[in-house]
Amino acid sequence: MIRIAVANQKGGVGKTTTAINLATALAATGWRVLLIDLDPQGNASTGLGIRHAERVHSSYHLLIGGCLLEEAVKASRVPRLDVVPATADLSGAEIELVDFKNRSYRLAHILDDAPPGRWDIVLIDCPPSLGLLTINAMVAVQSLIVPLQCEFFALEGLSQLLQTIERIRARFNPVLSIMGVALTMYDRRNKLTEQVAEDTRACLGGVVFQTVIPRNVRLSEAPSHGMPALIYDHKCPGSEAYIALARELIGRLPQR
Amino acid sequence: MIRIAVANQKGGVGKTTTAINLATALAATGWRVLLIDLDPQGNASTGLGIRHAERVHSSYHLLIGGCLLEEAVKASRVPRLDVVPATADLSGAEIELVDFKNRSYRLAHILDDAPPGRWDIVLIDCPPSLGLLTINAMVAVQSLIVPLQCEFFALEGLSQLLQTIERIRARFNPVLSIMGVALTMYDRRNKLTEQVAEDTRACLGGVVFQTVIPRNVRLSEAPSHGMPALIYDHKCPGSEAYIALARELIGRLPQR
Ligand SMILES: Nc1ncnc2c1ncn2[C@@H]1O[C@H](COP(=O)(O)OP(=O)(O)OP(=O)(O)O)[C@@H](O)[C@H]1O
Ligand SMILES: Nc1ncnc2c1ncn2[C@@H]1O[C@H](COP(=O)(O)OP(=O)(O)OP(=O)(O)O)[C@@H](O)[C@H]1O
Ligand SMILES: [Mg+2]
Ligand SMILES: [Mg+2]
Repeated sequence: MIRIAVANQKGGVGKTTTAINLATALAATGWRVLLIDLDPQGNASTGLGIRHAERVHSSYHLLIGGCLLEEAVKASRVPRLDVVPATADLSGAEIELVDFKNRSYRLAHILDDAPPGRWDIVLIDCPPSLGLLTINAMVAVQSLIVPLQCEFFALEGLSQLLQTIERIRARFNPVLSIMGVALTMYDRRNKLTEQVAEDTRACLGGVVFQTVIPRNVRLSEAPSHGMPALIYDHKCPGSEAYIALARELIGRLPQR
Repeated sequence: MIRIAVANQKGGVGKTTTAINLATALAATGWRVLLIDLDPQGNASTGLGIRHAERVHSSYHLLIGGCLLEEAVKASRVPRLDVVPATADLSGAEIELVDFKNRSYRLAHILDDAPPGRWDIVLIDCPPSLGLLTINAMVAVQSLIVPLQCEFFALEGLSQLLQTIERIRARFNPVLSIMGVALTMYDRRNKLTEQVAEDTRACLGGVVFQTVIPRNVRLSEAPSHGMPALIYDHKCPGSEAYIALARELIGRLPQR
């Protein structure tokens, strides 16, 4: 099973939107996908239509050992896409996990026990921080997808993220690498966007996906209908960009 | 001294942009302002021109008791505006603070010891989470300013924020209230924006500031020059909106 975390400690850069729409695009092309929502805001769960009443077992219970993976998994409205939903309890998990033995490996051990062949790929939507939840995700996966908003503050955070990846690689997970950096909310009319995109490609080269995700209001409307943009409006520029991004991602993955 | 935290666990909603520009507007009208950067990303420090080399003493050292407030304070380029800068060490503080006695009151006690009359008001820029850093800010202040992006996910987070405020008020800080909710990145052409704004005003009434902050690229260009938008381009729509918001805020504050 391929394991990828969607991470960036900068807030509002498109992590959840990327996780939901890539997961949907992969499921649509035949991959069996598990999406784990590790953000106490639970936006990925909401964006895939999992109501709060259905989140009896969540990623919080999973991390503290209160339930099994199988109990926390919910089928989404998208065929072949399952979700482990998140609730607000998760924001307490960071403090609770501190006293656990192996606190950084909790999620890695849970995924080690996943039934072989049940899913082809797991995607983890991370919160906007570099605390124990994101550390658990980075320890549990082989690679990261880093959504990057083409803005100055987002670029400033990139070096902090790269340092954290080095630290995790050295202390916990030697295979951790960046699968790709996805430029999001790209606005061609704005010269700051072009500047940040150029700087990022100059510094990271081929790691940056060719596909850019344009700013597109349909992407932000879809979650209020509890469905991914790919289902809400698959012809809009945002959906077409995520389908192209998924195709580019598949080109970087081992054969299913 | 008036104490206000700028908080919202949803990422990328304009907390830092609001903290920087309100602090600048208040200083410009004669208030002596202290801005405390409590976000490990250190965006407020960068946006006010504090270089990384100058952050020898930071909010991290302050919280763990490694330095005094006076040592951590730096004058900014804006007259009457001082800054306690932040560094990436702060993301480790959440784990380190767990074992401290009075871990939720660290910042409150530091502000209690501030020399009387040195500043009229302190603003705290919070990270996008509800962990120990934001809890410290909420315990240390009398009120909150909540920037709210007019998007669906941002609205969903509001109820979680209101619950957290109730919890903090009951357990740690009975005076905590919301000074105001500021609608940010407002795009009149987008019907989702109008819908979210209407829902927010219906549910929170007069707590929501009349002034809305429009989406304006000059606001996102200013930090790359290390200065607030009010100085970078004080005639742009973004700056004019923050000047109007500051005037509305002053109307809600006790006399200086
Ligand atoms: N390409 C896009 N065009 C327009 N709006 C977008 C786009 N991508 C995301 N959005 C919207 O911008 C906001 C931020 O995106 P999202 O919530 O996916 O970011 P995030 O990084 O997951 O945020 P957080 O740091 O809070 O977890 C959301 O309201 C989302 O609907
Ligand atoms: N009104 C606006 N118009 C256009 N861009 C804006 C506006 N307000 C903020 N921005 C830009 O949007 C991005 C997010 O804003 P900002 O960093 O202030 O939010 P934040 O809530 O502090 O984010 P975080 O959750 O990561 O701390 C930044 O790149 C900023 O420059
Ligand atoms: Mg998210
Ligand atoms: Mg910020």
